[in-house]
Order: sequence, then structure tokens, then C-alpha cells
Amino acid sequence: MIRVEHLTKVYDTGIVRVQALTDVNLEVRKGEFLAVMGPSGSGKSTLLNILGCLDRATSGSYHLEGIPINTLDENELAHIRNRKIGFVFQTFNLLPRMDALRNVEVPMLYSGVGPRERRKRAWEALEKVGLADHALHRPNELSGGQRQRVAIARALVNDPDIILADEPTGNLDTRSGLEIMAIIQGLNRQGATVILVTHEHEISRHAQRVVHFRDGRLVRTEVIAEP
Amino acid sequence: MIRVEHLTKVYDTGIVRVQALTDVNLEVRKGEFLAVMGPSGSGKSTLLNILGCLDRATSGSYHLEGIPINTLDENELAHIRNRKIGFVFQTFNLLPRMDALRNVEVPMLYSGVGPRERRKRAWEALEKVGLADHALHRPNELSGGQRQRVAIARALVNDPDIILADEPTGNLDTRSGLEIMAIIQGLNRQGATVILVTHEHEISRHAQRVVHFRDGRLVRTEVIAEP
Ligand SMILES: Nc1ncnc2c1ncn2[C@@H]1O[C@H](COP(=O)(O)OP(=O)(O)OP(=O)(O)O)[C@@H](O)[C@H]1O
Ligand SMILES: Nc1ncnc2c1ncn2[C@@H]1O[C@H](COP(=O)(O)OP(=O)(O)OP(=O)(O)O)[C@@H](O)[C@H]1O
Ligand SMILES: [Mg+2]
Ligand SMILES: [Mg+2]
Repeated sequence: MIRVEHLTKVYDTGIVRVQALTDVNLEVRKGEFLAVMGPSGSGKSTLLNILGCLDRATSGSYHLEGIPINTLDENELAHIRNRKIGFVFQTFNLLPRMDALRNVEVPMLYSGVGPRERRKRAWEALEKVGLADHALHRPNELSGGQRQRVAIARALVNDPDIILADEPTGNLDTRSGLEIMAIIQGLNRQGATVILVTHEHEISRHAQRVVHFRDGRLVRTEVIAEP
Repeated sequence: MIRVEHLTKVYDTGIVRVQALTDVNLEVRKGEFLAVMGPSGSGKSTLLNILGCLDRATSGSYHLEGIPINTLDENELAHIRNRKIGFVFQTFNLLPRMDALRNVEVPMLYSGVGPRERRKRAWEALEKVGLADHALHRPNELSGGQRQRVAIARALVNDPDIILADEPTGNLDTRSGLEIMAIIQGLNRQGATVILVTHEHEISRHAQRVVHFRDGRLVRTEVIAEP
């Protein structure tokens, strides 16, 4: 399903040069639930952005369901992102001038879902994350954890094959965090492949396998007993 | 030091009306270390913003070292914020077009510190949070946890009397989180008053007292054994 070989990412802006990922090799089976852990700055978000077709590797290869992602142009990448991937960003990335409901509808605009179906599915997604009564709030009228949950609802609303979640519970109290993990785990059981970055040991135990990063390298793999 | 009585905050934008805080009564002694916990949306950031003079209560009173904060105008509030308070925002709020070093210098510009001293103290603050080698990165060239640590360095660089920290370890791995708590605890021992919002039980144990919020009300106080 996902195959990454000798993946390297260097950021070079002239002033600043950072080797964010070095020689990463990773395979993720269809339907697997993988957790990604490691210290701050160790390359987790960088990896997720490349897997999510939001950024390109500097060298190495990335195959998604056999498709060599490096060879695709921007339009093809956007198409894959929209059809296959649901992405929960570490910094939420909501559109500031739309309310929560419209923010959740955005992925469905790109995939051509009609207006009545969009509205219905957006309401259901917000109910699922406990935010139906905040649907008309804009992001600056929401708490940190509420914004995070809107970002989660938006990622799941197109029922994606692959869920990439960058610290989806970082701003949530324990109980909301467990509710979100239950939703994600439910989708995984229905067949979605899940790659989830987390700092929290508790959260990582929901996965079947955990890979650990340090200084841009994948240094350790941990197999977890059936959760 | 801090005295809040019958504090209520209502957000009313026409479309949306939310009672974010209801009848909150709280006293914080000089030099105390208080943790604030509660579910997502329970009013923690709202409280911190009012304590930090970034927002005004709808009703009730707030006295800071005997000064009735409700009666101050914008200039007086800004003066108090800059001289007395270091604020770590839940969403970091870094200036996107400045590098980490200049972001950390910002509070010192307002308090009239000279350029050489600013530069020196900004470097020291970044070293303290382990980011000296990222000083020339701008926020979009930093990981989530790195941005959070820049926000922390910026809050502490003026050696404030009061530290208000809104989930300062939410984006940090366990070890970086403990390093940050050690810094904050050190400042508390030197006399700073600390009010820290957290979702993490472990982190709350560093405080001397924990107040719990639910639906905008302070529902429970917990005294912790000497940490
Ligand atoms: N500007 C605003 N306009 C309207 N409602 C708001 C605004 N800011 C916050 N709220 C609402 O006030 C309530 C409390 O928000 P607050 O940010 O204080 O919660 P919190 O306890 O910090 O939550 P979290 O743990 O998720 O950060 C929430 O229901 C939120 O939707
Ligand atoms: N656009 C960029 N330009 C330059 N360097 C960057 C850029 N984005 C990230 N970096 C650097 O790459 C490294 C890895 O960043 P990344 O965001 O992947 O870390 P992370 O593991 O997600 O960290 P965190 O847990 O703090 O979110 C960091 O040292 C960061 O400073
Ligand atoms: Mg990250
Ligand atoms: Mg908050």
C-alpha cells in the first residue's frame, strides 16, 4: 500500500539547511494502523507531509498503491490527495473566515459532492466529534481543542482510504482524546490505513506497530500486541 | 497577588452566543504555582486571556497586585502586560516573517532593552529551550514543538513576575516537556507566580494546587503534596 525507500528530505533555503529525513525505509500494509513517535524536530511531520503528497522528497522513492509518487505533477498529486487521503494537520490549518461547518465541507467541494449531501455529511462529522453546537463558530471563536476536532472532522468527511494524523490529540483532554481515538480505530477496522504521529505513549498503544524517529532517521520498530 | 471575583465572560457575536466563564472566584498568592485543568472548551484559555490582560471580563472583577484591572484603558493594560506578564499562547502566535531570534526579542523591544542586551538575552533564552541551532529559522521552517519552545522562550525573556502558560507542552515529546517544566519550576522557585493550563495529569503534578473547570465554572480545587 505504502512503500518508502531511501527517503531523504533536505530543506535548503540558503540561510538555513536542515536534513530533516535521512534514508528512511518503510512499508505500510493496507489497513494497517501505524504510530510514529520521536522527539520534537525528529522529522515526523516532514514524513507525514511527504506521505500525504503535500511535499516532495529530496531523494529516494515513495510508492502509493504501486504509483510512483515522485513522477506525478501537481494536478495528479492534488487528485490523489483529495480522493485517497484524509490529513489532520498539527496546526489544524482551518480557513479563518469560514465557520466550522463550511470548513468541514471543503474536501467535498474538491471531490464533487453535491450541496445537500455536503451539508448533511458535514453535520454528521461535526456531531461525531461532539461539535454540532459549535457548527456556526469560526476558528477564532473556538477553543484549541475544538479547532483540532474540526480539523479531524474535515479529514474524515470524505471517508478516505488513508488517514494521516499529525498529533490529533495534542490539544485535547484525556476523554476527548479517547473519543477521537475510538473514531479513528473504528475507521481502521472498516479498512482505512492509519498513520498517526503522537508524543503520547498512551495514544501509541492504539496502533499495531510503532516506528520511532530520531534526528531524521527511523531508528526502531516496535510491534504492539493486538490493541 | 491575583484576585478574581464573580468573573463571567460571554462571547456574543450576534450569530453565536457562548457563556465561556460563569461566576469564577479565584485567588492566587504571589509565588504560587497553580495548574488549570478541564475538558476542551471548558473556559481555560478564556480565563488565562483575562488574567493576562488580553481580554476583558463581561462582569465581575479582577485585581492584580491590588490594581483593579477592569478600570484600566488599553495603554495601561499593555504596560502591565509587558512589565509583569509572560504569556505562552496555546497557538504560539509567532510573527511569521521574523526568525526565532527576533521573535524572542519582541517583548524586550516594548520594555526598552537596548539592542546588544536584547540579542544576548534572546540567544540565552533559545539555548535554554534547546533551540540555539534554529535561531535563524522562521516559524514555517520549524517543527510544531520547536515553535512552541520559541513561544516559551519569548514569554520568559523579560523575566516576568507572572508566567501564564496555555498548554506549553502540548506539542512536545515527554523529554522536551520535562525540560520545559524544569525551566518553569526553576523560575517559580526564584519567585515567579505561575498559572499553567494543561491537559496532562503528569504535568499538573508539578504545581502546588490544581483548579478544575467544567462548562465555564470552577468546580473543584485540588491541593498537591509538595512537588
Ligand atoms: N471569540 C469567541 N467567540 C465565541 N465563542 C468563543 C470565543 N472564544 C472561545 N469561545 C468559546 O468559549 C468556550 C471556551 O473556550 P476556551 O478557549 O476558553 O476553552 P479551553 O478550555 O481553552 O479549551 P481547549 O482545552 O480546547 O483549549 C468554547 O465553547 C469556545 O467555543
Ligand atoms: N520548511 C522548513 N525549512 C527548514 N527547516 C525545516 C522546515 N520544516 C521543518 N524543518 C526542520 O526539519 C526538522 C524536522 O521537522 P519536523 O516538523 O518534521 O519535526 P517533528 O518531528 O514533526 O517535530 P514536532 O514533534 O516538534 O512537531 C526540524 O529540525 C525543523 O526545524
Ligand atoms: Mg511535527
Ligand atoms: Mg484552550
